[in-house]
Amino acid sequence: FVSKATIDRLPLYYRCLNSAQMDGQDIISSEELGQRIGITPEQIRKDLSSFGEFGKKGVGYYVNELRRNIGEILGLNLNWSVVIIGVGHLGWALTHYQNFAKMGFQIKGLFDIDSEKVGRKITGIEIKHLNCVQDFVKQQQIDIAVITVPADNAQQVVDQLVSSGIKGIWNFAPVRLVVPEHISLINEDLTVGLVSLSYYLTRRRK
Amino acid sequence: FVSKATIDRLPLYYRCLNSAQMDGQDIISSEELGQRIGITPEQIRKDLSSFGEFGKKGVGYYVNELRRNIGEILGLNLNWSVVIIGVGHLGWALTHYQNFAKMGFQIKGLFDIDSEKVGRKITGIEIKHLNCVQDFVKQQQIDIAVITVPADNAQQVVDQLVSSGIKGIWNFAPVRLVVPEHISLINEDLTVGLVSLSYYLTRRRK
Ligand SMILES: NC(=O)c1ccc[n+]([C@@H]2O[C@H](COP(=O)([O-])OP(=O)(O)OC[C@H]3O[C@@H](n4cnc5c(N)ncnc54)[C@H](O)[C@@H]3O)[C@@H](O)[C@H]2O)c1
Ligand SMILES: NC(=O)c1ccc[n+]([C@@H]2O[C@H](COP(=O)([O-])OP(=O)(O)OC[C@H]3O[C@@H](n4cnc5c(N)ncnc54)[C@H](O)[C@@H]3O)[C@@H](O)[C@H]2O)c1
Repeated sequence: FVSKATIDRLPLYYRCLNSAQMDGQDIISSEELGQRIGITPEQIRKDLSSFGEFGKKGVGYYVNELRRNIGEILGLNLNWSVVIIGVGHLGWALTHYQNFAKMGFQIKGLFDIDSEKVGRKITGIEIKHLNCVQDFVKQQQIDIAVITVPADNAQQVVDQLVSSGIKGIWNFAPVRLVVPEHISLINEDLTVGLVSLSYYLTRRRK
Repeated sequence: FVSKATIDRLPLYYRCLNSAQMDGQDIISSEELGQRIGITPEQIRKDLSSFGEFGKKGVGYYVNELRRNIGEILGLNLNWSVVIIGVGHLGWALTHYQNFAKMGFQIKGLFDIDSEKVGRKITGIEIKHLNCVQDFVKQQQIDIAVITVPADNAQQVVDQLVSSGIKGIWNFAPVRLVVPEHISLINEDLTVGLVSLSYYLTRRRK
């Protein structure tokens, strides 16, 4: 069993190893890895040991090897297909984010209900009407749907996706979605970062 | 001492109490609060007890009272002023997000270096050139800066903000920023959600 906190740290290790590899670094110690991410070296060694034996005592970790191993644990080598539902301000921004493709997430479809948007192309992908999403997800065997529609419409959109065979949902709408057990759901609450800042700034004032 | 994990859960409690209050609910149990957020009731009771005595045994928590208390712990009643640096795809989306204002975060300024953008107005706020940010932050006593510029430019932007008297930084650029100890820094990595989904979908395949 691996804790959610450990799983959430893996992408940070992966990103750090990415940039170490780009700098041409061959070996990295848990101290340096920790310093670059802001985590103790003990926590790093504990996290990685839940997945196997990596690195050499006294030497550190081989950057290429560890990056490949973590990438495989995370399934980043599997090239996941993604659709974005709701191409408003946030959906538009996420469509343009090039880091998703670099990590193996290919945006294959965009869906909306606004007749002004349907038919337009963004980054070469045509926005389709929501009515087409079920056939599209089935035929293209789409893995993940990103939900960037208003909170009131989110559950109804998700119900349509569930019956289309989607495997995972990444939800940005500030509402608690109900999905069947076989679908993985990640809720993103973008206010958490600002609110945490507010907590830390309040404590400094005192 | 309160752990970061507890602090990160407080905004979820606050949001849940918000919607319970809007539904006209007077009392909520830790069981119901837990069910709505996806956290055990024991964890909720443990979290809240690190801040004081809330709720009545056998009755539950008074929704209005708990919401007000958590809001004060988080400093949400203090009305924080915010500027957004880099009004590209993501900066544009964040500028339009109305939930920030509802939680007491007022966007007071927008800054960019693109001459095509400087001078335009979004949600009634004029985009100013980055050269003006230091005077603006000093004169308006801005609390928080949101960084949505490309990774290569982020550190240089932050250095300008540091000398302007900013108190907190919410960073979206995928790069590790160096800030002095007296400034609170929150790094947001939007790839974490997708990458975690990839991990859970990979495990289901096996
Ligand atoms: N803007 C942000 O930075 C931000 C941040 C955090 C969370 N969110 C949340 O993300 C969601 C989107 O926010 P936004 O600012 O992009 O809103 P928006 O209004 O700009 O975009 C919503 C889009 O969804 C489309 N839509 C509405 N109902 C639909 C349906 N049933 N099926 C398909 N498409 C539908 C609309 O036509 C529109 O294009 C909201 O739930 C919001 O609370 C936004
Ligand atoms: N688009 C997304 O959904 C997304 C998601 C996660 C993280 N990010 C990160 O957020 C940042 C912004 O992404 P984006 O997609 O909005 O990029 P973008 O290129 O659309 O926007 C960047 C904006 O910053 C401005 N800019 C560049 N240098 C500047 C400087 N020195 N001072 C002030 N403004 C400057 C540009 O003129 C542009 O308007 C990037 O670091 C990106 O990696 C974006």
